[in-house]
Amino acid sequence: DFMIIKALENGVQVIGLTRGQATKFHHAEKLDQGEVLVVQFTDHTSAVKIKGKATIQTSHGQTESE
Amino acid sequence: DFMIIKALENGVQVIGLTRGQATKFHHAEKLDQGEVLVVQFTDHTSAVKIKGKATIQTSHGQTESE
Amino acid sequence: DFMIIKALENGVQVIGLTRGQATKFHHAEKLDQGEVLVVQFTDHTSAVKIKGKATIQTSHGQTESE
Amino acid sequence: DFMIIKALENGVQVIGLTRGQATKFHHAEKLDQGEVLVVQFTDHTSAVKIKGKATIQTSHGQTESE
Amino acid sequence: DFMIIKALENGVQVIGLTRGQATKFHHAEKLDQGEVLVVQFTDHTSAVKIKGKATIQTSHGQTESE
Amino acid sequence: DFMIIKALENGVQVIGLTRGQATKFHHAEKLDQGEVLVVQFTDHTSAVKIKGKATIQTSHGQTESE
Amino acid sequence: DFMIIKALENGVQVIGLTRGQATKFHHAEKLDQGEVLVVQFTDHTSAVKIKGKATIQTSHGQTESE
Amino acid sequence: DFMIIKALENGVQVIGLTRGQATKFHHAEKLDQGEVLVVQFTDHTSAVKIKGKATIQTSHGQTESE
Amino acid sequence: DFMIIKALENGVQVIGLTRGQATKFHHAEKLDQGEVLVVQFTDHTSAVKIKGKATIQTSHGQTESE
Amino acid sequence: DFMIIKALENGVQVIGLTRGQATKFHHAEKLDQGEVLVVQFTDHTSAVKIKGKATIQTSHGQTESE
Amino acid sequence: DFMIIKALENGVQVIGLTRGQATKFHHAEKLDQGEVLVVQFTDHTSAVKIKGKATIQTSHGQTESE
Ligand SMILES: N[C@@H](Cc1c[nH]c2ccccc12)C(=O)O
Ligand SMILES: N[C@@H](Cc1c[nH]c2ccccc12)C(=O)O
Ligand SMILES: N[C@@H](Cc1c[nH]c2ccccc12)C(=O)O
Ligand SMILES: N[C@@H](Cc1c[nH]c2ccccc12)C(=O)O
Ligand SMILES: N[C@@H](Cc1c[nH]c2ccccc12)C(=O)O
Ligand SMILES: N[C@@H](Cc1c[nH]c2ccccc12)C(=O)O
Ligand SMILES: N[C@@H](Cc1c[nH]c2ccccc12)C(=O)O
Ligand SMILES: N[C@@H](Cc1c[nH]c2ccccc12)C(=O)O
Ligand SMILES: N[C@@H](Cc1c[nH]c2ccccc12)C(=O)O
Ligand SMILES: N[C@@H](Cc1c[nH]c2ccccc12)C(=O)O
Ligand SMILES: N[C@@H](Cc1c[nH]c2ccccc12)C(=O)O
Repeated sequence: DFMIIKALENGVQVIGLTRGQATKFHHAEKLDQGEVLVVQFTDHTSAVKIKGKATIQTSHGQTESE
Repeated sequence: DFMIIKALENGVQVIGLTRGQATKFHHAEKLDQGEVLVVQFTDHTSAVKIKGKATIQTSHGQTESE
Repeated sequence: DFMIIKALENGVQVIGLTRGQATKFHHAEKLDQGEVLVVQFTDHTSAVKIKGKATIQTSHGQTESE
Repeated sequence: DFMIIKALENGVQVIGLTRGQATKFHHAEKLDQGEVLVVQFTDHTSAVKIKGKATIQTSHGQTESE
Repeated sequence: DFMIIKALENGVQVIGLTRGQATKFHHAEKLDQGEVLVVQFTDHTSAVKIKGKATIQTSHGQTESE
Repeated sequence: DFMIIKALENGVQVIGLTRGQATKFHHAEKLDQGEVLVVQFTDHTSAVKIKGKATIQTSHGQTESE
Repeated sequence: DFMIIKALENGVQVIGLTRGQATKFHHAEKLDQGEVLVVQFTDHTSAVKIKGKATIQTSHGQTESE
Repeated sequence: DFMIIKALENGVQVIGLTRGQATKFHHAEKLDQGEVLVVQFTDHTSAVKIKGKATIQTSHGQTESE
Repeated sequence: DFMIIKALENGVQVIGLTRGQATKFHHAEKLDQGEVLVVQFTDHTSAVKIKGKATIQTSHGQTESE
Repeated sequence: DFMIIKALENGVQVIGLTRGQATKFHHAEKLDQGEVLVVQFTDHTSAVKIKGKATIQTSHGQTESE
Repeated sequence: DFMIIKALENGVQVIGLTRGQATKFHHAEKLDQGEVLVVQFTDHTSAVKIKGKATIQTSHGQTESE
């Protein structure tokens, strides 16, 4: 499973949350407007948080964060 | 399996419930309006509770919590 | 396999029944109106009972409990 | 594989039959009108009998018991 | 693989035939009108015979026995 | 893989042919008009012959023997 | 993978060819008009030849031999 | 994966090419007009050549050799 | 995965390129007009080149080489 | 899983981010206008960032970076 | 996963990039106009670059490089 995040403004953050008993932020990738980041769920990432204005495409459809 | 939760108001909570014999809250991720959280079912999470106003997208369709 | 339960009134109960030779209630999660609970079948849960007014979404379609 | 049973009257019974050489009743879950029970086939249950008025949803479609 | 059998009259029989070199009847479940039986193919059952008036639903479609 | 055979007349035969180097008849199940037999391919059965008037449903569609 | 062969005339032959380095006929099943034979590919059969007038149904569609 | 070859004239050849480092003809099955041959890819056959006028059906669609 | 190549002129070549660190031609099968070749990807072939006028059918659709 | 990136201007960058606890850039492939790069997720790459004007095609649909 | 590349001009290059920690060019296959190359992702190739005018078909759709 993966998702496609396109930043619609500067300063969008795509944050990876740790897999396992604890749930912490392990990485925050910053995107400028128009940049695209495609990320998977992995051994280290079982949740992803998106802050800022972006479109998010997954196998379940499309969503827009604000 | 994963789900996409978009907060429609501040203070939305996405709560992970433990897998196994006991069912307890192990993590509550708070979302501000417009923020999006994409979460999987995992070795530690076999149920997810959503409190507050949000849209929830899964492979079975879309739902809105209030 | 998982299901999405949205409470349409307060006091909805989502009850997990034990997997194995015996069939007993091992957990009852109470939902207030508008709250959503997404639960999987697991090593410990092979049947789920829903009491109270709620919508239930699975891969086979949608149902409403009363 | 799982099925969704919604009781349309009180006293509906969802009966699990044993897997293996012998075929016996190992559990009968009683449902009141409006209650919903979602059950899987399991290591212990390879057949399910439904008595009383209910809707039954599976991956093959919907049926009504009377 | 499983099938859903709904009895349209009393005295319907759902008969399990043994898997293996020999093919014998190992169980006959009797259904009254309106009762529903959902059965799987299993380690012990590789053929199922239905006598009496019933609807039979499988992944290949619907059939009516008489 | 399985098939659903509904007898349209008395005396329909559903014959299992042996899997392996030799191809012989190992079982012939006789059906009366209206009776339904649902059979799988198995460790012992890799071919099935139908004699007499019947409908045969598989994942590839429906056929009628005469 | 399996195929459904319905004889449209007497004397139809369904011939199994051996799997392996050599390709020989290991079995020829004769069908009378109207008879149906459902056969799998197996450890011993990796090719099937049909002589005479018949319909052949597979997952890729329907064909008629003459 | 398998393919269905129906000869539209006499003398059609269905040729199996060897799997492995070398690519040679290991078998040529001759078909008369109207005969049908259904063949799999196997441990010994990783390419198939068809000479003469025939229809060829695979999971990717239908083709006609000349 | 396999592909179906039908030569539209004489002298069409279907060339197998080696799997592994080196990429070399290991076999070139020549086709006359109308002949059809069905080839798989294999342990020895991870790329295929087609020279000359032919139609090529794969699970992704149809293409014509010139 | 893989994605197809087509550069719509010179200087487009397709950046691989490391799989594992740390998230760093391990490779940046530069594309000139019109060039196409098809990349997989791998043991070493669990996230991909695209800078500059390009179209991105995945199994979830098409996106344009700017 | 594989892709079909058809050269629309002479001198098209299909370049394989190495799988693993390093990302280097390991092979460049040159195509003349009209030639078709079908290539897989492999143990040695986890990214493919196409230079020059060509059509590229994958399971995600069709693209044209320039
Ligand atoms: N550490 C958690 C992260 C997580 C995944 N899904 C969740 C749902 C809700 C809350 C936390 C989570 C886990 O791996 O299970
Ligand atoms: N601890 C429980 C959590 C759970 C999953 N599905 C449920 C359904 C109902 C009640 C609890 C649950 C388990 O892993 O099985
Ligand atoms: N303990 C039972 C629970 C169950 C699952 N499916 C059922 C159907 C009917 C009755 C009980 C059940 C089991 O694991 O098998
Ligand atoms: N004990 C039987 C139960 C059963 C499953 N499918 C059936 C069909 C018919 C009769 C009985 C059954 C078994 O596991 O095989
Ligand atoms: N004992 C047989 C039962 C059977 C399955 N499929 C059949 C088809 C025809 C006749 C008998 C059968 C077997 O396991 O193989
Ligand atoms: N004994 C044969 C039966 C068979 C299967 N498919 C066939 C096709 C043709 C003739 C015989 C067969 C086998 O297992 O292979
Ligand atoms: N003995 C051959 C039979 C065969 C399968 N597919 C073929 C295609 C062409 C010719 C022969 C065959 C094999 O197992 O491979
Ligand atoms: N011996 C070759 C046969 C082959 C399969 N696919 C091909 C494509 C082109 C040329 C030859 C082939 C192999 O197993 O790989
Ligand atoms: N030897 C190469 C062949 C190859 C496959 N896909 C490619 C793409 C581009 C260039 C070469 C290739 C390999 O197995 O990986
Ligand atoms: N190193 C991270 C990269 C990553 C994957 N998905 C992510 C989502 C958000 C942030 C980082 C990531 C990992 O393998 O898990
Ligand atoms: N060597 C890299 C090649 C690669 C695959 N996907 C990528 C995406 C971006 C950059 C490089 C790559 C790897 O196997 O992972």
